[in-house]
Amino acid sequence: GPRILALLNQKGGVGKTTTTVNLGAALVRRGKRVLLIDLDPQAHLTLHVGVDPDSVEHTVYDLLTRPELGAGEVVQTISEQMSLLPAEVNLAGVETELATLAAVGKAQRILADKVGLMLAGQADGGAVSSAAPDAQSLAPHSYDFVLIDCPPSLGLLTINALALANEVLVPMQAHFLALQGLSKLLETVSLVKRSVNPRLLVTGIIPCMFEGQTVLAGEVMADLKTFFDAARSMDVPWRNAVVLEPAVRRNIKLAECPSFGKTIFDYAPDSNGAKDYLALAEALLGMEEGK
Amino acid sequence: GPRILALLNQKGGVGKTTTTVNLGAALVRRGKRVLLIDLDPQAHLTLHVGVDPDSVEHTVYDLLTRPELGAGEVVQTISEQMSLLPAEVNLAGVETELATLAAVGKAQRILADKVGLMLAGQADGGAVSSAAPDAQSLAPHSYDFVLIDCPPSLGLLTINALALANEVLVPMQAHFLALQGLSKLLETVSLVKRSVNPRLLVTGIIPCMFEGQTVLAGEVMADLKTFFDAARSMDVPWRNAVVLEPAVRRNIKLAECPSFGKTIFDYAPDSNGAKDYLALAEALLGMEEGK
Ligand SMILES: Nc1ncnc2c1ncn2[C@@H]1O[C@H](COP(=O)(O)OP(=O)(O)OP(=O)(O)O)[C@@H](O)[C@H]1O
Ligand SMILES: Nc1ncnc2c1ncn2[C@@H]1O[C@H](COP(=O)(O)OP(=O)(O)OP(=O)(O)O)[C@@H](O)[C@H]1O
Ligand SMILES: [Mg+2]
Ligand SMILES: [Mg+2]
Repeated sequence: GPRILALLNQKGGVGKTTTTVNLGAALVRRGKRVLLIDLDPQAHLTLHVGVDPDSVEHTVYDLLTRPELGAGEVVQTISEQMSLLPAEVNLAGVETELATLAAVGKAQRILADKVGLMLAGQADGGAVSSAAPDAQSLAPHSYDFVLIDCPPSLGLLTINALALANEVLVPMQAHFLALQGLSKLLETVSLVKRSVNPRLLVTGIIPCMFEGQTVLAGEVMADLKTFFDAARSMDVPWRNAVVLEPAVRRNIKLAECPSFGKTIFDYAPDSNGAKDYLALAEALLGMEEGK
Repeated sequence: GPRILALLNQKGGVGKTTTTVNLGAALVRRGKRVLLIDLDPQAHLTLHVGVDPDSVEHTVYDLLTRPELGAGEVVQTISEQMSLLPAEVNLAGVETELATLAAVGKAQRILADKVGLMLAGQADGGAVSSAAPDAQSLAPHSYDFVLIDCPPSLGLLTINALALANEVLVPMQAHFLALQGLSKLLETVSLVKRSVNPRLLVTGIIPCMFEGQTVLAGEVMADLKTFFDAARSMDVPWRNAVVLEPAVRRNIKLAECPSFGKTIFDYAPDSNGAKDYLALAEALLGMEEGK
């Protein structure tokens, strides 16, 4: 089956969305079929790939709150190799809406069950698609990669992502305050692994918006390396996690392309942003899942 | 009474905490007495000023969940001119904990009532302070400024901040995705003004991590200016809002000082970060509240 990666970090503005879009686009350039899932009420991933969250018929919000709706009815075709499950603003209320189900432990696997069904080859996701009808033929749901963009929180939406994923990637800024949240993040991964998804592993950290020439970045990277080296002998979901290379350098092109609804490869294919995400995709392809 | 400003933006990582700390410290350098309130479960403001959120006796979490506890018992003295109401990780659960009170509309003014009581001269905040006992003599609760650091969300904690504040400042990155969230933010301010706090006004936007030489920054700033010029004739809480100057430039020193528990003025007083926040404080002092 496909590699399913959750892009996780409860700290805001660290590059989760930018990485989901551009790592996904880089994998497409390497010939892979990629499904992107937007779980953020801000719908920035959706906007970033040129889709208007207010004008799509079904979104992840509908998928989570309407039992009869299947993932196949929500899929939007972005290109021949890239599909999207879009988000919308109403996702902000979904934790409240699902509070009762959550209280009895029945709200954490909704995404995993429905997307799992679609991936397992149920081409209609449980019902005939009324989204882009040609999505069914263009996007046969045999994805090589599924990338899930998480909101900046460790709540129900992120838990749903972790229930579906088999790997976790952590985009991170090499700043002091970013290190503070890492243990809580890993604690959450452990909790979900024990109680919901035994397959879950942390594949690695992706340093984003990296300012390599600063002392601070060097210190944070050294701290991270020490932390993960120490984990090699422990029975923890991050025992084989690495700090991926290369770090994604700060590059204004990456901040500009969302306003055109484009990935960096369509907007500025010769930029450092494009180079770094392509190299990251290579690094990821070189790593066998769970090794 | 003091000017009470909420630092608001549901987008993560835009500089709310960095601005709360360093604008507060700049105001102290201009002779003002400043109270900082940390409303973020990440407790980054608390860490930033050198306080360990796990080792303080009472935090904002206790203030919100224990009816008998007064604000005076939670105040921590940072310096002669600066005090703090610290946060802690447990704040993450406070929306759930207060869900019933919230459902009957009784959870939005908890902070406003208790801090309001303290500011109104109740030196013991309703009970004898057991926090830093000398806080009572050092920090007579006659603050000139109260700055409230909000989490990256528009939930109950942020609503509590808006119920207490009389002014709103919006730290923002001059990036495309940042503009997307602005209307939702202003919508929330309007809602709170109508239903909870009629005094609420948006004083301005603070451009943070500013990359002035980029086309993108110039375009976003132009968009903001157009937006606020158009508001001048409307009956909206941001009708007199401005884009504050100077923008705070990207400066690695600002990212380094949290790791030392220091403000930029103690860590790197000659840096651009210090200059920009001092100039911002001047600009803020020059603006009469609500004008
Ligand atoms: N390498 C980079 N260089 C320059 N700008 C970047 C880079 N990566 C991301 N950005 C910009 O920084 C901002 C934050 O990035 P992004 O939205 O991807 O973070 P996020 O973690 O998804 O945020 P959130 O927590 O709000 O979902 C965006 O405006 C984005 O365009
Ligand atoms: N002008 C600046 N130059 C360089 N780094 C900065 C600047 N302002 C803030 N930072 C760094 O950027 C990161 C995000 O800033 P900060 O934590 O203040 O944002 P925030 O809006 O409070 O985030 P959150 O939404 O998580 O509360 C931090 O690591 C901080 O140290
Ligand atoms: Mg995002
Ligand atoms: Mg903050």
